[in-house]
Amino acid sequence: RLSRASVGRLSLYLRRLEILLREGTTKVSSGTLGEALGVTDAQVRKDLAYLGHLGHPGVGYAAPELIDAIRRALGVDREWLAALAGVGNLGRALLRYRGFADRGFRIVALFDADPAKIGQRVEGLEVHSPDAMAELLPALGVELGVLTTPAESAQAVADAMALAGVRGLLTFAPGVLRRPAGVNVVSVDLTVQLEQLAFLVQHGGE
Amino acid sequence: RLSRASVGRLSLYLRRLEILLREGTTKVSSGTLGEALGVTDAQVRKDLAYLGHLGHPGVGYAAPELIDAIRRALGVDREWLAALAGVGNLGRALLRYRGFADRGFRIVALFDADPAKIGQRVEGLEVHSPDAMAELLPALGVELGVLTTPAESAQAVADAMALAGVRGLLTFAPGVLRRPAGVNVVSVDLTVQLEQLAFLVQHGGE
Ligand SMILES: NC(=O)c1ccc[n+]([C@@H]2O[C@H](COP(=O)([O-])OP(=O)(O)OC[C@H]3O[C@@H](n4cnc5c(N)ncnc54)[C@H](O)[C@@H]3O)[C@@H](O)[C@H]2O)c1
Ligand SMILES: NC(=O)c1ccc[n+]([C@@H]2O[C@H](COP(=O)([O-])OP(=O)(O)OC[C@H]3O[C@@H](n4cnc5c(N)ncnc54)[C@H](O)[C@@H]3O)[C@@H](O)[C@H]2O)c1
Repeated sequence: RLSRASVGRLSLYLRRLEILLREGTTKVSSGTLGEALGVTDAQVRKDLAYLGHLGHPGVGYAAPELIDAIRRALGVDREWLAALAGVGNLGRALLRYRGFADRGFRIVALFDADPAKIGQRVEGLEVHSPDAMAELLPALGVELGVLTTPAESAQAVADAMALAGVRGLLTFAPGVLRRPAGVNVVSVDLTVQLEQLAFLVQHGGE
Repeated sequence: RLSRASVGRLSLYLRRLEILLREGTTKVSSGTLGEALGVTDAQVRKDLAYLGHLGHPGVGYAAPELIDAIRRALGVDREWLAALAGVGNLGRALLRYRGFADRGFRIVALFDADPAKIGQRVEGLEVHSPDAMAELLPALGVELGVLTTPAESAQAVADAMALAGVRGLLTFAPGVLRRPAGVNVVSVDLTVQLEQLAFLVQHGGE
């Protein structure tokens, strides 16, 4: 089983490999991949061992093959349909971001509790009342939910999405979310990235 | 020297410790900290060894002491002043987010290239033209920059902030940013978190 930390690294190896391949590099060593992320090559080899026997001792990994294996492991070799609840500033910024669709994540349903927003169209999608989740999400085959509501409504929205069949939630709302049974939750706190930056600046950087 | 991955873990240990302390736990083992993040206790001990001799073999770490040491190492025991460029959807969501100020990160200057936005006030701050950076940032003592501009203007804005004395940049703009000399860059791609979620859902979760 891979830990969350290893999964996060797989995503970063994937981006590194895609840049290297674009630059014409087809063979890559665990050292090259590790250097970019600040991990030892032993850690890289351990992470990649999860994908099966891809590397050749002394020669390294074939970049195209490794890219395909990581995409399969991460499940980004297919499309994921998502619903977004809380069509405010952050919700709108996520809706406009092309990076999600490029990796196969499509937001196909919008929900908001503000009567003034219900019925409007944002980035081509109609905003529905949260009451419509139970009917709409199974009909569309939505598996993921993105929560950009205020903290106080996040739990109720998470539970409603879980009841409607959603199997994974990405939440931006601060505070601890009780994980609905059978649903995976990843929470984002952008302060973590600011702390990383503060550390680098404080210690004179890389 | 700590790798980016270890620094990211320090932030997550910090949040875990703060929750445990609020619940009344004062002694914590490396196993307890590691479990929450999916890392081995050997990795936790290695990360924390950077902070000095805090743990007592067999007894664990004193939570309050460890919290202080992590805050000092991350540089969040002090205030950081930041400037934000690109006051659009994402910029506004970041401005309203209380999580930053709670950790000592204060956004004190706003910049946007849209003439219709320059001179307006957003969340109590006046929006300036990017031309005003060279004068304003040193005068305010701003050390960090947050980039929420479109991808095509990110490099120019990063270089202008670097010239004005900024020492660290948090960028959301897609694409690779050339690191201005002497400046640290952390880039955020929220697709990485969605991939983490897809992995958990695909493999039946935790
Ligand atoms: N984790 C981070 O790093 C980070 C960064 C920025 C913002 N945030 C968080 O993201 C959330 C959104 O921020 P924002 O600036 O976009 O806020 P916003 O006020 O602009 O948007 C919130 C939206 O949620 C809607 N809403 C309220 N209750 C709802 C419910 N029960 N069901 C569906 N929709 C509901 C509101 O009508 C509004 O449209 C906040 O919780 C904020 O704290 C987190
Ligand atoms: N990394 C991620 O996960 C992620 C997620 C969402 C959005 N984004 C990115 O964040 C950025 C902002 O997204 P948004 O939805 O808020 O866009 P937006 O269009 O709402 O906001 C962009 C703002 O930047 C301003 N701007 C343009 N050129 C500028 C310049 N030279 N100097 C200063 N300001 C300038 C515009 O006037 C506008 O106000 C985009 O690059 C987007 O791709 C990244």
